[in-house]
Amino acid sequence: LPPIIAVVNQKGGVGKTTTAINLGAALAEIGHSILLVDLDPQANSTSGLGLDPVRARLNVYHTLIGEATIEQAAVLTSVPGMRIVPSHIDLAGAEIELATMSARETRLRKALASVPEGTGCIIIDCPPSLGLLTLNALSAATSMLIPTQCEYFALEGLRHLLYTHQLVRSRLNPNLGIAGIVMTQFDARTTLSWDVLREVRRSHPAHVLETLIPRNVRISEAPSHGKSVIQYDPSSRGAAAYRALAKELLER
Amino acid sequence: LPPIIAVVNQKGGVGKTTTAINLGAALAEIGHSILLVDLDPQANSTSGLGLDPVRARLNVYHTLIGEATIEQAAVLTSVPGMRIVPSHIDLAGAEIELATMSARETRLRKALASVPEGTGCIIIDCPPSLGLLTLNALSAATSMLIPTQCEYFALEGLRHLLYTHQLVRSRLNPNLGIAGIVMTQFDARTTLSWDVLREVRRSHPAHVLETLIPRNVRISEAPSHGKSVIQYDPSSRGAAAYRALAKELLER
Ligand SMILES: Nc1ncnc2c1ncn2[C@@H]1O[C@H](COP(=O)(O)OP(=O)(O)OP(=O)(O)O)[C@@H](O)[C@H]1O
Ligand SMILES: Nc1ncnc2c1ncn2[C@@H]1O[C@H](COP(=O)(O)OP(=O)(O)OP(=O)(O)O)[C@@H](O)[C@H]1O
Ligand SMILES: [Mg+2]
Ligand SMILES: [Mg+2]
Repeated sequence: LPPIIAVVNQKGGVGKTTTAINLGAALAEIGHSILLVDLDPQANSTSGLGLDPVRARLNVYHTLIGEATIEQAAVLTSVPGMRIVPSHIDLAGAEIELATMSARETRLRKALASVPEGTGCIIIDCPPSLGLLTLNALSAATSMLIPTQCEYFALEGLRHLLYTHQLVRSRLNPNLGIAGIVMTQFDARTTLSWDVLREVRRSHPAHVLETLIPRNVRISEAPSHGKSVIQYDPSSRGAAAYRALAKELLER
Repeated sequence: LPPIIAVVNQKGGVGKTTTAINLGAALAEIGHSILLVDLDPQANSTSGLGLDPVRARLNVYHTLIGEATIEQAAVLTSVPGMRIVPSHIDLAGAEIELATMSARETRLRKALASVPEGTGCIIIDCPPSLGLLTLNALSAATSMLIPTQCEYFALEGLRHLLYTHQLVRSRLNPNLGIAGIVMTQFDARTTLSWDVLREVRRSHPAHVLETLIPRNVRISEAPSHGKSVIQYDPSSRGAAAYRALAKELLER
């Protein structure tokens, strides 16, 4: 089974979708076959890669309730070597529906037990919560990648997320590791960014990754063109940072 | 009953907490008595005003399950004239618990039927989702205030949020109005900010507010000192923008 990385943080806007798309694209660029799973009802990974969530015949909801396989729901994206299982707005209702089902936390793990032949890595984009959808991702994953902004509120949530990691390991998935904490939207001109970076390096030295993702407008422009930043502006600081992140994760 | 404003957007990181705290502080500065309700399990409004979510004896969860009144749970904040009903991490579990209760969407409305004497305005900070906690806020509110970033992904979610407004009006709360859409983290140096602003003004002309909240590092520094930006740096562009927002909302 290929590695499964859950990109997770209950804090909103920290760069989960941006990291899922661009890390996936950086890994695909060096030859890995990537499957992205969009588990967020906002379907930002889906639309950020140029797909219309409304028009997808099958989506991740169908795989959670067992009406479709991952292979059937996965579609090609604008990034060579990267497929996606799209999301849909109706997934928001699934959380309340899943709450009443059996094996409600492990449905995605079951679905990912069989994936398209030759898949090298699976990346799951999670919604900004620790509800049932995210628990499904953490049950299925081999490791969690935690993007976090260099901001005070983002710092607050890290302790609780690492506590949740322990809970999931003891109850749902003893194999769940931590791929790392990646600092995103880093603005070297502000003392706040440096203060938060120093604090994260002090309190979580074993988990924080060396690669810093800078605040770079090309990163936030790319999704409106349905592309990763690697395709949209290959020579940008944003593309370089996500290539460095891919390399650092492969080496760990 | 005083006006109740739900600060809501399922997109994460758009400035819901920042707007709830600083709009509240700007209204308190001109003499209104403000009650802030922190309905987000991340408890960022609570910690951003210098309170420790873990140490609060009572919190919003107790008011939702009827074990405490709003009056009993409300505490003073560092902002003169502003009280808060604090949140707690355990609120995350409440959503699954609420799903099995009767009148699960209208528990907060019931609790807010009696508030401390002299309360001029109630502001509810919502989590980044459209689940049961947010539905409780929308059932209780007289209007919704929608902060949105000048970014592509934030633009995507607006249509769905306005559709949700129609649903809530037809099923739960016919009086729910729209206080407005406020553009936050506006960076005049990027064409993306101007493109998104033009698009929002074109597609939602009746709802988008004139006041633009600029990206201003003093705004993101203030919560680490437990203060609103109005207290932390009263002469900053961030403080001026939230005062202008308060004035514009009072005039509408
Ligand atoms: N390094 C960066 N430089 C500039 N903009 C960025 C960067 N990373 C993310 N952004 C922008 O910031 C916003 C938030 O990022 P993103 O949507 O990826 O976060 P998220 O954690 O997935 O949010 P949510 O919690 O809503 O799922 C997006 O508009 C994105 O384009
Ligand atoms: N105008 C601004 N200028 C600079 N920083 C800002 C501004 N508005 C918000 N921020 C910062 O951006 C981050 C996101 O804002 P905030 O946490 O208020 O959003 P939110 O919508 O409440 O997030 P969540 O979806 O997690 O609840 C915070 O770290 C905040 O300090
Ligand atoms: Mg996202
Ligand atoms: Mg918030």
